[in-house]
Amino acid sequence: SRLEENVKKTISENPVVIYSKTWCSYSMEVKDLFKRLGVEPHIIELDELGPQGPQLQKILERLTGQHTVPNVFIGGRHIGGCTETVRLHRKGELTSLLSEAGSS
Amino acid sequence: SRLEENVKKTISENPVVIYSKTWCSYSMEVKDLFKRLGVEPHIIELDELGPQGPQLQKILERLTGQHTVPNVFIGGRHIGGCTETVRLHRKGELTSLLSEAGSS
Ligand SMILES: N[C@@H](CCC(=O)N[C@@H](CS)C(=O)NCC(=O)O)C(=O)O
Ligand SMILES: N[C@@H](CCC(=O)N[C@@H](CS)C(=O)NCC(=O)O)C(=O)O
Ligand code: FES
Repeated sequence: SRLEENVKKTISENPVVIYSKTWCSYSMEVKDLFKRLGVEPHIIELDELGPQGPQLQKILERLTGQHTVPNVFIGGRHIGGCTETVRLHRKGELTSLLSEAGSS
Repeated sequence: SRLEENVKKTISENPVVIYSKTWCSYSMEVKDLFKRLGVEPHIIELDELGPQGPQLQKILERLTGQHTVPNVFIGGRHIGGCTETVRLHRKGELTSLLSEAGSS
C-alpha cells in the first residue's frame, strides 16, 4: 500500500526514526535519550495523524512484529521500544549503532 | 457531583488506589511495584470506562492538580504518578506509608 511504502521510505531515509505518541511517557523517555546523545530523531506522532495513526501502527506491526509505541529504527534497522533502546544504551552499543547510521 | 463523591469514597475506603490505563507502561510499572511489595491495589482502568474515563480524569485533576496517569493514592493521601511512587520506594519511604495505611 502507499502508506506502507511511505513507512519504508521514512525508515530508510532517516538515520533515527521514532514512531511515538505525544502523551506517552515511554515515548518521551526515548526521545529525550536521543536528544541527550546529540541526535535529532525523525519523529512521527501517531496520535496527531487522525485515522492514519492506527493505520501506521498496523503497518509497523506487520513490518516489525511490534504493535506498541515507541517504535524505534536506527539506520533502517528495527531496534524495538523504549526498554530495548535503553538496554542497548546501557550496554554501550547505542552510540556505535548511531555512528554506523551516520547520526553521531 | 456524584462521580466526585465516588472518587473521594474510593480513595478513603481503599489503602492503595491507582487510577490507570491498561495499555500505559508507566501504569503497568506502578501496578507491578505494588504487587512485588505484596500489596493488592484497588485499580481503576480509565480507558475501560467509556465516557466516564475522561470525566474521572478531570475530577482527579481538580482534586490533586494531576491530570496524568497513573494517579496513586495511599491511605487516602495523594502520592503522585509513577515517578514519585518509585522515588518514594527508592528512599525506603513507601513501605512505611503502606503499613500506616494498613496495607502491609
Ligand atoms: N516494553 C515496551 C512497552 C511498550 C508498550 O507497552 N507501549 C504502550 C504505551 S507505553 C503501547 O503501545 N500501548 C498500546 C498503544 O498505545 O497503542 C517498550 O519498552 O517500549
Ligand atoms: N511523571 C509522571 C508522568 C505521567 C504522564 O505523563 N502520564 C501520561 C501517560 S504515560 C499521561 O497521563 N498522558 C495523558 C493521558 O494519557 O491522558 C509519572 O511518573 O507518572
Ligand atoms: S502511555 Fe504511559 S508510558 Fe506510554
